[in-house]
Amino acid sequence: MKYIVFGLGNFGSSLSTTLTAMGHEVIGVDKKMDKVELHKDDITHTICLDSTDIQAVSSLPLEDADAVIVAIGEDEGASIMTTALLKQLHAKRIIGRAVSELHTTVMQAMGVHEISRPEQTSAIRLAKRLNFKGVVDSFELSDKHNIIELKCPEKYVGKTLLESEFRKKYNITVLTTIKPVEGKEDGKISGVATAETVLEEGDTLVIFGALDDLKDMLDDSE
Amino acid sequence: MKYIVFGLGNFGSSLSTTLTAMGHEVIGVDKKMDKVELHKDDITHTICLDSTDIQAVSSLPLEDADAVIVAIGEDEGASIMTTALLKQLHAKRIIGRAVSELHTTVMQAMGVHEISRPEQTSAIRLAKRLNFKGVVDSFELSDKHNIIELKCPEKYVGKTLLESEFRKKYNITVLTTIKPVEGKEDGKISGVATAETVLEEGDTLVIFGALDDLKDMLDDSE
Ligand SMILES: Nc1ncnc2c1ncn2[C@@H]1O[C@H](COP(=O)(O)OP(=O)(O)OP(=O)(O)O)[C@@H](O)[C@H]1O
Ligand SMILES: Nc1ncnc2c1ncn2[C@@H]1O[C@H](COP(=O)(O)OP(=O)(O)OP(=O)(O)O)[C@@H](O)[C@H]1O
Repeated sequence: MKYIVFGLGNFGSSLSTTLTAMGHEVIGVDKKMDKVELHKDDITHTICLDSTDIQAVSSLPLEDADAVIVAIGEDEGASIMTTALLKQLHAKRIIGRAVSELHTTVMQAMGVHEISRPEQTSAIRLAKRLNFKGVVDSFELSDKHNIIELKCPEKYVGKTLLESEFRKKYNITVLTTIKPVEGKEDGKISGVATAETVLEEGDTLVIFGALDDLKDMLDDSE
Repeated sequence: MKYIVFGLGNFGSSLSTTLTAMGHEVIGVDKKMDKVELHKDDITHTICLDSTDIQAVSSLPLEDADAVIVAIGEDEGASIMTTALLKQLHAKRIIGRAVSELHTTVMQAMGVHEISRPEQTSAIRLAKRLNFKGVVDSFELSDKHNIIELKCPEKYVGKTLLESEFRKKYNITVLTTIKPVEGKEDGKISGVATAETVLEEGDTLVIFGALDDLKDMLDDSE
């Protein structure tokens, strides 16, 4: 596929280099020469131009692009101006990036509905992970692996370990479950978990895995 | 839970306000008074201080915090300095944020392994969505709803519509499937889809739904 990315900041350059590595043809545009120089080896084509200049933008092969992405963030004026020009020049599919609420509203009013909000989206995901009451405790076994104690998420209650597919889906291992004990603060450890172990409501699961895999499981279990 | 967030830029302020809205006690810190003023109504407590100043940082209730988040992005020096101080003052759990590879490497070397990279993470997710070859075409029915034509993802091949749970999981409707026809560019539309319709390899699914729900389904089907 063919893409044109306007703005080679952190978001725009990551997007351009990832798409290029996936085999797509990407034109990366930035008004700053140093940005163009910095990324030119990792993006199919890089061009130094000001995307708020209609002459410059209309010199790009917009009709051939499957999508154009406006990756300018902080400079809201330039982001909005560039988007307006691309609308005017009939770009097929425009993907925007917005920082503030106002920025988002203006983009939507211009008919751009695919809007990326990297900072907000990542912050909300992190807040959800932090909020996840289930994680009772967490020990770092090494800098990449953790053992976490997690209240059994609703979606797994009543399933056997095999049915929960922790190993298959996330490459994590449930070591054991801790069953709550009436009137005591600490629960009772129920021995080495097996494929047939049934997870019950209120159980604390003791899970070992790589940090990223544990995070994926936590994200999916909300 | 109690959190301290250093840096109230877009990421830090979104994180602080989201956690506050979820009922947590958040102290939001920024060296710029205007940032503190801007967000003070949405965050439990806001304080104007320089997080690279050990006196200032040690005046914060670090021992009570379940986690401290260094949300400073572009100013890598300040981000790294703040992290070093928090390590020195024995903060229980430090979550960092990094922009460049070098920044990430230094944070990891300091023992911080929960690192958020908003711009890169969002860029990679967007690249994966753009890369998803399945989306053949997409029509905007309204500014929030689309009809997309999508090559049947592997995970649904052989399932009936009911088994695929599109409605249940994503609130999207499969209108019909297009079966490929030998030697022809356009396939054959197979009538109105029902719960019993079986999805086969090579089918193009025509799906209607809200943009966000369609995106979730696409993300999950990779
Ligand atoms: N009019 C323009 N034409 C071309 N490139 C532009 C224009 N305005 C800004 N840029 C480029 O877009 C890139 C990102 O823009 P900006 O600094 O506004 O956003 P940012 O939020 O800091 O980006 P990121 O978070 O992705 O690093 C910069 O490299 C900048 O040079
Ligand atoms: N030493 C410091 N002490 C306290 N706050 C700081 C310090 N250095 C930077 N900040 C604050 O951190 C916030 C975000 O920092 P910065 O601008 O470096 O990152 P950014 O990448 O632009 O952030 P974002 O993408 O979240 O908007 C700013 O509001 C800034 O005032």
